[in-house]
Amino acid sequence: MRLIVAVVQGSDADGLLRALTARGFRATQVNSAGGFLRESNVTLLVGVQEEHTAEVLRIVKQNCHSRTRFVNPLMPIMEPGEFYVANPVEVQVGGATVFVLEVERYERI
Amino acid sequence: MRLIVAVVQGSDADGLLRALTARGFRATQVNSAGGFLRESNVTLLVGVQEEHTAEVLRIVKQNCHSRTRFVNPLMPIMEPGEFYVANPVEVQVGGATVFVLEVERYERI
Amino acid sequence: MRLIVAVVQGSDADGLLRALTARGFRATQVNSAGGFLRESNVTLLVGVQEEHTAEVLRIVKQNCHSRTRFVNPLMPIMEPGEFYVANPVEVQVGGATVFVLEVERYERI
Ligand SMILES: Nc1ncnc2c1ncn2[C@@H]1O[C@@H]2COP(=O)(O)O[C@H]3[C@@H](O)[C@H](n4cnc5c(N)ncnc54)O[C@@H]3COP(=O)(O)O[C@H]2[C@H]1O
Ligand SMILES: Nc1ncnc2c1ncn2[C@@H]1O[C@@H]2COP(=O)(O)O[C@H]3[C@@H](O)[C@H](n4cnc5c(N)ncnc54)O[C@@H]3COP(=O)(O)O[C@H]2[C@H]1O
Ligand SMILES: Nc1ncnc2c1ncn2[C@@H]1O[C@@H]2COP(=O)(O)O[C@H]3[C@@H](O)[C@H](n4cnc5c(N)ncnc54)O[C@@H]3COP(=O)(O)O[C@H]2[C@H]1O
Repeated sequence: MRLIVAVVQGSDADGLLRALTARGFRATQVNSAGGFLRESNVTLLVGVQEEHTAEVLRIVKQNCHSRTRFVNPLMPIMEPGEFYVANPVEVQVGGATVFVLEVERYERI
Repeated sequence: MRLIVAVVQGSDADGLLRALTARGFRATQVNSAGGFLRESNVTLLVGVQEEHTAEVLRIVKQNCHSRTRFVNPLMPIMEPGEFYVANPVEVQVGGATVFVLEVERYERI
Repeated sequence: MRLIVAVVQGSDADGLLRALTARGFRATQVNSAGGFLRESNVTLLVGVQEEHTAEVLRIVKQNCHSRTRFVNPLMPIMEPGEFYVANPVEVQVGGATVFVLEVERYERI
């Protein structure tokens, strides 16, 4: 048994869940937020038999797309009288960040 | 040290937390939702010494009950003029889905 | 690769995230709640190369502080006519509770 922890963008979460459950996989959705951009995203927990890990990763790849975000960098702390013109910065947010964890014991109660 | 990740139904979460903390166990509650029914549920994180894993699982079994949910299946995409009468479908939602993970290092700061 | 799961107090989360991202670490924030005090806190997921685990723990130590909370104990179930005067109880809430998990496979999609 493996526990797949996948951080995905909110706009991909619904399609990904449909694709996973349509193939009989089970998943739990947790609302989360990025540590850098502080924008809301989704962390999925997907417990699967080890031999299905590769298929789940393939489904994640097919349903999660990387996007470019233009963000205003955090205002630095200014000296009095200093001007600061924020140029939006381009940040590439990937489709998914995935951690596969080994499960020592799995129970359905 | 083990990290127990338990997905339980919202209506069992409060009783389960009381039972765990009454016996001195520590736990953290995360609001989550099922990938299939999209209904809110609760994911508990319970870090325990390895020799207490079985006792925590026993407490989960005693406090989490499986229930039958009647849900309307998702409307299929219809051709014009076609009628669709949704018969509610019976879905059995288990008491808890539990993953026990090995912890390489544990710190209380 | 390691997945660091750190439960921290809400008031430390912002400073900790700034310190982590300023040093190039990546993190995801999940809103959570303590099982005992039922107060909201924050669970951070930080995936790092193994050789950076100690540095991340150092940053957590520098940014998370233990605090004393005065809480009213849960009202015990009373017999009719019995008086109950709740003396607030002092509870020490630590800076952070941290679990380091081994990651079998890591993917950025
Ligand atoms: N310290 C830093 N310095 C410079 N640039 C930084 C940075 N942290 C993040 N970024 C950039 O900003 C994007 C959004 O990061 P955020 O933390 O909001 O949202 C992240 C975070 O919620 C999660 N994530 C990514 N790597 C993670 C890791 N190692 N551990 C935990 N969560 C991670 O996935 C989301 C998307 O990440 P992705 O890497 O595709 O895209 C990241 C990355 O391109
Ligand atoms: N391997 C796993 N990994 C991660 N989370 C897991 C999991 N197995 C169960 N869960 C979590 O536990 C909840 C209850 O699952 P249970 O299997 O008892 O009860 C399930 C099951 O009887 C059924 N079900 C779930 N996925 C299905 C699927 N792909 N096809 C058919 N039936 C499904 O619907 C009930 C509710 O499912 P829902 O997804 O809304 O809610 C799930 C999900 O949040
Ligand atoms: N092994 C573990 N597994 C999962 N999550 C863990 C954990 N240990 C700590 N946590 C998380 O960290 C928060 C702070 O825990 P700490 O031990 O510093 O501070 C704790 C501790 O001093 C005390 N406490 C917790 N559980 C207790 C219990 N069963 N009996 C007596 N005191 C308890 O109350 C404070 C607040 O606890 P609360 O549950 O509200 O909030 C906890 C919980 O969300």
